[in-house]
Parts: sequence; C-alpha cells; structure tokens
Amino acid sequence: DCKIVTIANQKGGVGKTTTAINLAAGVALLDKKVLVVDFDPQGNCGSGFGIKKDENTIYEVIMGHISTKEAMIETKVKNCSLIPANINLTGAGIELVEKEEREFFLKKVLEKERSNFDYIFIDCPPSLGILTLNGLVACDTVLIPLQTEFFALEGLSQLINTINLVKKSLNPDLTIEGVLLTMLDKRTHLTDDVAKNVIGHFGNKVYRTMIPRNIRIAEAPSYGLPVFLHDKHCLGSKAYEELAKEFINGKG
Amino acid sequence: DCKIVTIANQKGGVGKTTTAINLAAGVALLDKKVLVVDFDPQGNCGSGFGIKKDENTIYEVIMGHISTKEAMIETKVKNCSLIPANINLTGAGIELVEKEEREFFLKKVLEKERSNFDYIFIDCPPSLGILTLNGLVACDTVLIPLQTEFFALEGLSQLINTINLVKKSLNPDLTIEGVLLTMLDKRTHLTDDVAKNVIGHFGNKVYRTMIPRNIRIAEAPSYGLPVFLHDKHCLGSKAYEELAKEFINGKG
Ligand SMILES: Nc1ncnc2c1ncn2[C@@H]1O[C@H](COP(=O)(O)OP(=O)(O)OP(=O)(O)O)[C@@H](O)[C@H]1O
Ligand SMILES: Nc1ncnc2c1ncn2[C@@H]1O[C@H](COP(=O)(O)OP(=O)(O)OP(=O)(O)O)[C@@H](O)[C@H]1O
Ligand SMILES: [Mg+2]
Ligand SMILES: [Mg+2]
Repeated sequence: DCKIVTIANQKGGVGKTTTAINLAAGVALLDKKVLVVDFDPQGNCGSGFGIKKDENTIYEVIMGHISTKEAMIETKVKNCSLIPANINLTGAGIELVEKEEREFFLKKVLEKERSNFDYIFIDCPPSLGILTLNGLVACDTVLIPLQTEFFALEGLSQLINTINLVKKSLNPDLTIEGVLLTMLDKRTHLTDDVAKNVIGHFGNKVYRTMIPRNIRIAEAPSYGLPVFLHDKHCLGSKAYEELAKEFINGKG
Repeated sequence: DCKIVTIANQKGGVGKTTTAINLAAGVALLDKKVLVVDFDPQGNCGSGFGIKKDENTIYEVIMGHISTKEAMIETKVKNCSLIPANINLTGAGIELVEKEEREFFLKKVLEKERSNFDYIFIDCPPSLGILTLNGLVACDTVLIPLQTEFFALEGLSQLINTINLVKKSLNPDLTIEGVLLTMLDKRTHLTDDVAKNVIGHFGNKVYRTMIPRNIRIAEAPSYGLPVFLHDKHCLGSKAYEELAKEFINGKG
C-alpha cells in the first residue's frame, strides 16, 4: 500500500528539500521503493541528487505532454527514483489557474504510480499557492519541517489553516503525518523555546527525531549526494536515518 | 534624494527579512530617515520590530482603501518607520493579476513617499511572482541577500534573468545595488566556495561586509527587536553596522 506524503511549509529555507532528499534516501536504504517528486520550480531536488533537469520534468507530465515514465530517473540510491522540476513549472502555476479542477493535476498523475512504490514524497515551494495546493490535494498526509527559529514558528498557524481548508473542500482524507523540528542549534535557548511551543501544540505529532544543524547536511548537495553518501557517520546522517525508521514505523 | 531598494531572492530563508530589518535599523541609527515596506504576506518584518499587523497594512494601501499615512508605524528605532503586511496581501497576488499595470501598484504608492525618506526598503517573499515583480518595478535598485550554501547559489542565475527581464520591459533604470553574502559559517569550505563563485561573477557588486551566522541575529526577532537592540556588541550587530556604513557610502 503506497503512502503519498507532501512536504510543505510556506516559510523559506526550513529544510523541505533537504528532508525530501534525505528522508526519501533513508527510507530507500531501508529497502522500500521510493519516489521523490520535485514540485518546486527551483528544482533543488534534482541537484541534491546530482541529476540534470533540462527536459522531461514534472511540468511536462502534469500538462500531459509526456508520460510519467519518461520523466522518471533512478537516483544513485537504490530503490529511490526522482521526477525533477525546473523553471518551466512556474508556467504551470499560471496555466493551471484557468483550468477546471486545477488543484487535481498532480493527484491524477500520482494515483497511477501508487502500484509502483511504497512511498511517494512531494517537495513543495515556499508558498501556499497553486503548486503547494496540488501537493496537499495529491497526498495522503503532509509532513511539516519546522526550523526551530522565530519566523518559522510564526508561519505555522497559517499553514495549519490552509491544511484545514484543503481538508474541508478538496481532500477530506488529508492528515498531518508529522512535524519535524529541523536545524536545531544547541547554542541558543531559541531552539528549546520553539520546540517546547510546538510540542505543546502538536504533542506526539512531533517526531521524536530532531535534525541538528550540521554542516555536512549543507555540503552534501554541492556534491550531488544525500547526506548518507557524503558522510555516513556525521550527526546529520544519523538523524535522518533515525527519522527514516521513525517514519516507517508510523505515528499510529 | 530618496533611494528605493528592493530586497529580493526567490530562494527561501536566505536572510531577506533579517536584512530588511537590520540594514534599515542600522541606516536609521546613522541618522537617515528610513521606511521599511513589508511586501511578504508572511508579515515577518512587523514581528521582527515587535509590531502588530492586524489591520492597516500595505495591502489596504495599494488597493486604495486607506492612505499610506494610516498604515505607517514608527518603530522602536528613531527615524525608522514600517508599513506592515499580513496574510491579506496574498489576496493582492490574486486580485492584481487581472488589473492593468498590475506590476505598478506598489510603485504608485511609494513614489509619493520619496519626499519623506532618505531610503525605502522593500522586503519580498521567496518567489518571482507578482509581489516581487511589484518590488522590482517600484525600486531604483535591488539588493540580493545570498546564503553561502549550495541551493541558494543555484537560484542566483534565475533571479538575475528576472531582473534583466524587468529592466527590459518594466523598469529600465533598475540596477543591482549589491549582493550580500549571508549566514557565513567558517566551519565549512562551502562558505568559501560559494563566496569565491559569487565574487567571481559579480566582482565589486559583492559587499565587502559579509554577515556571519550568529545566533543573536536569529534570537532578536523573538524579542521583537533589531539585533542592535538585542545585543549591541555581538558579531551580528557589528556586521550589520558595517553593512549600513558600506551601503550609505554606495558602491560607486
Ligand atoms: N540540518 C541542517 N543543517 C545544516 N544545513 C541545513 C540543514 N537542513 C538544511 N540545511 C541547508 O539549509 C538551506 C535551506 O534548506 P532547504 O533548501 O532544504 O530548505 P527549503 O525549505 O527547501 O527551502 P525553500 O523554501 O527555498 O524551498 C540549504 O542550504 C540546506 O542545505
Ligand atoms: N546571520 C544570521 N545568523 C543566524 N541566523 C540568521 C541569520 N540571518 C537570518 N537568520 C535566521 O534565519 C532564518 C531565515 O532568515 P529570514 O527569515 O530573514 O530569511 P528570508 O529570506 O526572509 O526567508 P523567506 O524566504 O521565508 O522570506 C530566520 O529564522 C532568521 O532569524
Ligand atoms: Mg526547497
Ligand atoms: Mg522573509
């Protein structure tokens, strides 16, 4: 049974793409069949896996120009595939606005892939526009990465409102997979303040695993590698490995 | 003579808002009259100054419902005013798409404020949509904060393309004020790699001042303060103070 998980947060730079890449890779390394769908015109998922993205992207797929198979690429990680995105996806943002059922374009494509994978992860841009809406409609659950800093905490209620609106009117089965605290920095009380606040609101929706700020995580994409293949033993790899296990075991 | 500077980068979390707040505060502390215009529905500039933003925001101003004066607030920093934003600005993104001269709404408002200020800073969201386009049309110059990490570097050429397009068709006088390297982390070679690359392309458009990663900078907004009022002597305050001087002296 395939689970489709959207990774969303309108706050920029909270680790959506980093989590899409490393959680997917971590889950694949535990022998699950995984697909990453880059749904951000920035196209960072592709580069984070060292994959070019000049043509045959998710844009051409959802607009019906090519098949999903034509856009799918096997990454360096066994069992982990990717459908990349590039700047053309910005065009989708504009073209879709005029179409009927404009929030369902990604869903229609991914429903047909459920038989091929155990998990599909969707990386979203830092906004609550039509692209993220497609992500929230296409998924079974949404995973929220949350940087333990003030501005990111501020944006959380706005994100939850949007999720509730989508649940009401477009995707009644949508639930929150979990909230992932990211970029923890032990040197400041800010990390604890934000963590306490979030756990206070979300209880056991918050993953026990928290991702520390670790330079290896930031370096890995410059080598086109998930962190596990860049430095197997660093704190970042250990954390995303722990998260992959916690994720697979589910939150009950 | 007033200079209007837009702070833009479609990559999330590179320090746009942090720079809008702290560069503006730093320039005001050097006895210049400064206005910060929050043009991001996340509304982080307001909170970073400890200012509520429930009504009378930049949205109501550009749609013509209230006067600019009604939305303007004096911050804790003498000579530094703010026009806040909130989630309503997302509505502008949709309403403007249908209007004539939709990229000029912010410009029309700010042209009338030139006589009241030495500098006007516009904070933009992490996207290249209609809100950032309004910012790029309303300004004299654009300041680009750039986190010294791989994904941020990747997005730079896309941003420069957009600036060139706007220069061609909407704002012929638009130039780049400068590129500000942010969140430098000495513990990784990544910072140097990115810095070398950017300086290689942009030469002396890159500010000599570079902002280090400093936890005081991340803590300050949780107190509703620019970093200078949170910890006057920390490295973050020193860096933004240096930047303010370099900014005022201009890049020639
Ligand atoms: N735990 C971490 N430790 C150190 N650096 C990190 C960590 N997680 C992410 N980063 C780095 O922080 C930056 C922002 O992360 P990322 O791009 O994944 O966030 P995002 O939410 O996808 O951003 P955007 O909103 O632009 O899509 C990147 O340079 C990334 O490499
Ligand atoms: N030099 C720095 N040192 C430490 N933390 C920083 C620094 N600059 C910014 N931050 C923190 O990093 C996070 C991202 O910064 P900020 O919100 O200003 O970026 P942004 O580009 O405006 O993000 P968005 O794309 O979401 O608008 C914030 O939590 C901020 O407090
Ligand atoms: Mg991303
Ligand atoms: Mg911002």
